[in-house]
Parts: sequence; structure tokens; C-alpha cells
Amino acid sequence: IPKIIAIANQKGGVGKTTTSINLATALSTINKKTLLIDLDPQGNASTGLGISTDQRHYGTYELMIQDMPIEQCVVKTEIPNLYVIPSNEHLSGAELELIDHDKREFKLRKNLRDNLIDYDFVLIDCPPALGLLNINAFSASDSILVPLQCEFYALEGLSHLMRTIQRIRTNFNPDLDLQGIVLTMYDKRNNLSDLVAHDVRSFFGEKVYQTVIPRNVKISEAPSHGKPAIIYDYKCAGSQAYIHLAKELIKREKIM
Amino acid sequence: IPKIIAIANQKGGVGKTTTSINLATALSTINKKTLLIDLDPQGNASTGLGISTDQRHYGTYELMIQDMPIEQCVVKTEIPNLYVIPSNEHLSGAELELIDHDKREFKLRKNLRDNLIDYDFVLIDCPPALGLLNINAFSASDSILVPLQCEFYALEGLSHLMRTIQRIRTNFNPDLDLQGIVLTMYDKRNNLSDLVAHDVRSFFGEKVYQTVIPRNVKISEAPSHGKPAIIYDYKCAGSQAYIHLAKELIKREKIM
Ligand SMILES: Nc1ncnc2c1ncn2[C@@H]1O[C@H](COP(=O)(O)OP(=O)(O)OP(=O)(O)O)[C@@H](O)[C@H]1O
Ligand SMILES: Nc1ncnc2c1ncn2[C@@H]1O[C@H](COP(=O)(O)OP(=O)(O)OP(=O)(O)O)[C@@H](O)[C@H]1O
Ligand SMILES: [Mg+2]
Ligand SMILES: [Mg+2]
Repeated sequence: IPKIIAIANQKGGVGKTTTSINLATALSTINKKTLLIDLDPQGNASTGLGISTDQRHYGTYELMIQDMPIEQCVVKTEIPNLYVIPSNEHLSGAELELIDHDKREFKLRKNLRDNLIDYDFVLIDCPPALGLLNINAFSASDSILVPLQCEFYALEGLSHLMRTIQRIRTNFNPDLDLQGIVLTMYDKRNNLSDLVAHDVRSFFGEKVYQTVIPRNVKISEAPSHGKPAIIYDYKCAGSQAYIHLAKELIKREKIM
Repeated sequence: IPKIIAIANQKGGVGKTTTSINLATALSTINKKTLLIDLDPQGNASTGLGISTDQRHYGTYELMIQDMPIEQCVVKTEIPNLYVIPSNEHLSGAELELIDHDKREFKLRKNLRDNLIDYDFVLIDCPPALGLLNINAFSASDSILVPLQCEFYALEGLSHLMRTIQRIRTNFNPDLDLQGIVLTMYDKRNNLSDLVAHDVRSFFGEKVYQTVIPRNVKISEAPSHGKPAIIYDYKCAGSQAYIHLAKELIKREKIM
């Protein structure tokens, strides 16, 4: 039975998609069968993994709203062990459509669980919000991994996110855990990065991953080639950090 | 009668709040009476302008959903000519509440228009989405200013945003104009910035502002002091770029 992890933070541009893609790729290269679900109507995770428009006819919208069998929604990537449920333009209408559904917070969970036996990990790339799509992701997940940009506004949003996680635990998913917080776009030349890192570690302690993702231009170049940074430039500091992150995640899972 | 401009882009972290705060401040320092409306439940614009928690009891939620008179929702900042309607925690529930309202797309427009005669500019900082809050902003505005981060994913979202603007024009606000596109976080050391800038200018031509906002560490430090970059460090490259942007906006308005 796979471990299902939502990659979420309502603050925009903190590295959710970049973390989803590169963590999923790193896990797949250490022989973990991994599924990445693109739950963002922007479809950046689908693009970053080189999924063409004609491979996106069936995806997260069809799985959640039209109850299409999961096998029809899954696309195999060129990377061994890595599979994707892509996002298409229908997903931007999903939130309004979900409002009238019975058990609207559980649509994703219902169509996901029990159908994934042979995966090791499922990662869900979430949009920058705390709406019904995100609530569906949180209800379907075992835990939430929070990418945190080393910037001031990103800190401000953390308490709001923690309150939401608590609410989801009480109302929809009692087993939902905080997988951890991953510091992203860390720039050692910039004091602000250190201040934010220090603040977060003193407040969240062990929940903050040791692995820190540096700001690295190769990471932002990779999507224009439709490849994860790990495939685009394996040796760069960004890729090595994500490989390290995957190993730390596995280690933490073993201890749990 | 003021010019009402929505600062919007569904891609997260592209500089919407930073542009809203610093453009509003720059306009107020050249004697334009300016109102900034924080329509993002994250409340980053309110924080970046140093609005304390106890000044946020009445804000955008109360104006839109509870039809509170606008004078009760406006907070005067320490900067002459600059006023704010802050965001508070109620705003995160607004989208679900709006669903059942009659004319739900026009709530902001109804409570905003006709009540602002003595302002020159009204800027609306939008959340990273295209949901009902954003549709309210677009229905209430004369035009949309789109901050565009010089990164690949940001380009991908532009066509989706343009289609949404067209839909709003057809269904809710026939006069809605594209104010323009402003390139943000431009890094001259990074080829990607040039590629994105070139692509956008070849596609959108004159609609792309000449003023380009550089990546500048002072801009990201300013919010932790509760001040706009223009007040925190007037001489830095980022502040000077926003002052330049305000002048270009005024020039473009005169020609229209
Ligand atoms: N470590 C890094 N170094 C350099 N650039 C990065 C890094 N991580 C992410 N980026 C770039 O920063 C931008 C924002 O990252 P990304 O899109 O992954 O964030 P997000 O949280 O998914 O955004 P959204 O809120 O819109 O979903 C992207 O253009 C990405 O390429
Ligand atoms: N020109 C710049 N140089 C350096 N840092 C910047 C610049 N513009 C914005 N930033 C920083 O980048 C981060 C993202 O900017 P900002 O929060 O304004 O974007 P946004 O589009 O409003 O995000 P959201 O989608 O969450 O609303 C912030 O931490 C901000 O301080
Ligand atoms: Mg994303
Ligand atoms: Mg913002």
C-alpha cells in the first residue's frame, strides 16, 4: 500500500511543483514505484514532466469528478518507475462543480485509495490555495509535505496552513500527519534565508528536514526542456539536494 | 473618478503583492490619492504595509459580504495619500459564502463603485487563483495589470489568464482592458530572464511595460519591517524601478 503525500502550501511560488516533480523523480530512480498527481489547474507538474497536450485527455478531473477508472487516467513517463495523472483545462472548473457533490471533500480519496496497491509513493502537487481541491488532497493523504521558500511572506502563511491541517484532522482525516517542512530557494548570500531557516527550525524542530534546497538556476531552466532537473542536469546542486531529500524521506519513513 | 486596476496572475509568487504595495506607494508619493485593496486571504499586502492585526477588524470581507460602508473598512497608512482596505481571516471563507449570493460576481463592484470619488487610483491585490474572488476583482476593475516573473512556468499561465479576461469581458465587464504586463524578478545574469522577456515582448508588443523590475534583495527584506521597499530603501534598484513604473503608468493613462 503506497504512502500518499500532499505537497502543499497556499503561498504561491514556493516550489511545490518543483519539489513534487524532482522528489517523485528521485524516488523513482531509487526503485520506488511513484505516482505524481497534478491537482493544479495550471498543469505545471504535467508540463515539467514533458506530458504533451494529447496525453492529457484523461487526468485528475476525470478521476475525481467523472469517476473514471484510475488506469485510464495514468500516463507512463519516459522515466522508469514514474507515472503521472496529468491536469487538463477541465480542472479549473472542478471546484465549482464539487460544491454540489455529496461528500465533496472525499471525491479524490474515494477514487484513489484501494486502487494503487503496487505503488510505493503517491505525491499530489497542490494549487496555491486552501479550497476544495486542496481539501480533497488532504483528505486523501497520509501526510503533507510543506515546501517553504526562505522569504518573509512564506513564514506568515505557515500558521494558517497548520490551522487548516488541524481542521482537516478533526473533520475529514484523523490520521493526517505533517510529513515535514522543506526549505526551498535557500540563498546563502542572503541573510533573510538564514533568518527564516532559523525561525522555522526553532518553532518546528525535527519536523524541518535537514535537506535544504538551494536556489539554483538549472532548476528553473529544466521545465522549458520538459524534464525534471534531476534528468536535465543530474550533477547540479539542485538535483543533488532533491536526491538527498528522497533519501531523507525514506529514512524518516523507516523510523516511523 | 478613480482608475481601478486589478493586480492579478493565477501563477503563484510572481510579485503581485510586491507590485501592488510598491506601485501604490510610488503613486501616492507623486500626489495621487491611492487605495490598495487586499483581496488575498493570505493578507500579505496588509502585512507589507504594516497594518497590525487590530486594524484589520473591518476589511475586504466586511465590504464585500456584509455590505459595510467603505469608510469603515478603509485604514489610513503612515504614508500620505495611501489608504488600505485590509484582509482578515474571514476572507478565506468568502468564496464558499459567495456561491449562494445573488449576482455573486458583482459584490465587490457594487460596494466599491460610486463610493470612491476622491481617489485617483485603486489597486486590488489578487490571490493566486481564478476563482470567485478574482472574478469579483475583474468585474469591479477598469483594467488588469499582470506581473510576470521571468520564469518558464509563468509564461505557461499567460494564455489561460488571457482566456479568462476574455470570458469576463463577455459575461461580466465589457470595458475590462489589459492594462499591461510587467516583467518582475528579472535577473540579468540568467539567460532564462532574457528568453522570457523576448518571448513576451514579441507576443504582446506594446502591452509589455518598458519598466522591468529587477530581482533585488532589498525588496524581499522590506516586508519583515512592515514597510514598502520604497520607504525601506528608496535608492535601491527595486524601489527606483517601481517609481519608474508608476511614472510609466501615468504616461500611458494620459495617452489613452
Ligand atoms: N531551488 C530553486 N532554484 C531556482 N528556481 C527555483 C527553485 N525552485 C523553484 N524554482 C523556480 O521558481 C518558480 C516557482 O516554483 P514552483 O512553480 O515550483 O512553485 P509552486 O509553489 O509550485 O508555484 P504555484 O504556487 O504557482 O503552484 C518556478 O519558475 C521554478 O522554476
Ligand atoms: N523584484 C524582486 N526581487 C526580489 N524578491 C522579490 C521581488 N519581487 C518579489 N519578491 C519576493 O518574492 C516573493 C514572492 O513575491 P510576492 O509575494 O509579491 O508574489 P505574489 O505573486 O503576490 O505571491 P502569491 O501568489 O502568493 O500572492 C516574496 O517573498 C517577495 O518578497
Ligand atoms: Mg505549482
Ligand atoms: Mg500575493
